[in-house]
Amino acid sequence: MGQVVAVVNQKGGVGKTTVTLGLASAAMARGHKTLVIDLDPQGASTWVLGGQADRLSTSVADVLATGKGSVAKAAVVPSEWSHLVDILPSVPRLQELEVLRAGLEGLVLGTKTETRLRKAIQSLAPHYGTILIDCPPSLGSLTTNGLAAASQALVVVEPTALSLRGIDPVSQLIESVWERHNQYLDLAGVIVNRMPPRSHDAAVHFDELAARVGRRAIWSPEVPSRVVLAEAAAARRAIHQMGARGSDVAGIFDKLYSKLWKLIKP
Amino acid sequence: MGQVVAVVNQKGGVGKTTVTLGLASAAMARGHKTLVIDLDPQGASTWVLGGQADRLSTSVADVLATGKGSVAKAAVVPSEWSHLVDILPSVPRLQELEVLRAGLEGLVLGTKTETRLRKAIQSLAPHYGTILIDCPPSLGSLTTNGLAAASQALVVVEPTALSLRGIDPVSQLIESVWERHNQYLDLAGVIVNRMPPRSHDAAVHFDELAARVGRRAIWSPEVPSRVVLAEAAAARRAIHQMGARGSDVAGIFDKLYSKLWKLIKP
Ligand SMILES: Nc1ncnc2c1ncn2[C@@H]1O[C@H](COP(=O)(O)OP(=O)(O)OP(=O)(O)O)[C@@H](O)[C@H]1O
Ligand SMILES: Nc1ncnc2c1ncn2[C@@H]1O[C@H](COP(=O)(O)OP(=O)(O)OP(=O)(O)O)[C@@H](O)[C@H]1O
Ligand SMILES: [Mg+2]
Ligand SMILES: [Mg+2]
Repeated sequence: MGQVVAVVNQKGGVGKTTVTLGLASAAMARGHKTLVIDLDPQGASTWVLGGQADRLSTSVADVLATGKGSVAKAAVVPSEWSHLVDILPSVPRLQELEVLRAGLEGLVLGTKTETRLRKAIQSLAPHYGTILIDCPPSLGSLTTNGLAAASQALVVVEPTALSLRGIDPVSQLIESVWERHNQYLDLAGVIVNRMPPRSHDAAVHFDELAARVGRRAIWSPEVPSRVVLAEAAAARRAIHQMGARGSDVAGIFDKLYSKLWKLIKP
Repeated sequence: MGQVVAVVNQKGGVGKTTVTLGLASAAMARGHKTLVIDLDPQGASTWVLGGQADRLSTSVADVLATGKGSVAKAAVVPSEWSHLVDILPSVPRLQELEVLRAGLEGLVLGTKTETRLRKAIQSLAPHYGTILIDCPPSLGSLTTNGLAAASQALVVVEPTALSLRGIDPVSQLIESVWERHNQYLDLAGVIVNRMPPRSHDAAVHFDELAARVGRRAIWSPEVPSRVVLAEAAAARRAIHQMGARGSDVAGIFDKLYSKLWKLIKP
């Protein structure tokens, strides 16, 4: 399932959802059929894409509880953006499946719980050019399922000290999933989000980030801090649907998506 | 324990840690003895305040596991900032205590687990003018312990749609804790953080926020987006220790702290 991409960082608010949606918007603009899987119980991408948590009959929670392809098929719904973008939506009770990766997880879900998402999406994966998984701010069983299902991991960071602290634990989880479940998994790269206009601090953190992951792992261009991205979410629209105000940021996501597409295209 | 303040929002990255530390910095500048309790397994405030997770013999995880005052007393350490600011530090294994508030929690921790922090800090509380609790981006048993121990809850928000979605679940948890555990708990107010320089979107969300929580619940001044706040964290310093560059933001936290102090002073 080479087209499955997990968007991760256990640090809150770095822009996992914003980057997932920006890439989905760019995919849509290129005419690629895309699935967004929302693995965050807080359901932000579900909300922006127009999934309605309370009215949903089946969700990703049911998929993780059963591991069944038929459940995944029933849970996927079209987004409000376009026929090109579907969602596998989140609901609040997904939080119940975010238990420890060891110990309790076995009690609640039984064994082999970390590969349930992967099993469940195998039959629907061929219908999509791109599958993006929006992960929650944690490194528990939800993000682990996302990484076990993916062939590429994208780590989103902000150029600040508090955000960069998250990099090592994420890399360790990626290695651990690679060893235990999924030797197709690659760390595709690091996307820098919420880059401030100009700042000594951002430059310092960029260098520190480059020192930690290697300059080549950091994708260019960075995504700047732009209020239009928050406005697009508020309007529940794709950044490519925000007209002239959104066009420079949409262009940035086009470049990032082109880079991603080279890695995941068949 | 009228001086205990929980800083909450399950949405990631809104600035819970930044606001907790800004208020602690203002308390220090006023000469108030302050304790910061780090309830986030990712330990950002522990890190900034100079707690070293791997070398710590006892932490807030032990406090929550035992509910004992003697353990809390042993776990509290002075910060690197000043003799006026102490920390009850976090460690990564605190994540194991972040289980469901019902069901599994009983299995792992036994009953009455939500008031363990409160019990454990009762004897050390009188030593501090102010006690600030930095909560994680979730509404599980860690944040619940924080709210059950507090007399004031401060909700930190960003003026964006994705951040404001978090307000209703937080208010519901505060009400639930009030009913079940702690009738001293008040929603002190909402602190708006990462206010962009000027933006139609921020103005719209400000009005929406005011409509939801009431204009009087929103504290003034807002905390602007200022790179010096991220720099202070990177330098592991208080905002009041950042010299002239940090003085306008330090002044903002002085005003917010004055407002808080009126509510919590004996
Ligand atoms: N480049 C940007 N410019 C301006 N605002 C942004 C940018 N990226 C994200 N935001 C805003 O910052 C907030 C946090 O972003 P987002 O929710 O995408 O992060 P996240 O990593 O998914 O958070 P969580 O950990 O809670 O899932 C949102 O309100 C979003 O609209
Ligand atoms: N007003 C501000 N101006 C500039 N940067 C800020 C501001 N507030 C927070 N930040 C930066 O934004 C990032 C997120 O802030 P912070 O970690 O305080 O949020 P949080 O709510 O505690 O996140 P989490 O949910 O992960 O605990 C950090 O890198 C921080 O340094
Ligand atoms: Mg998100
Ligand atoms: Mg924090």
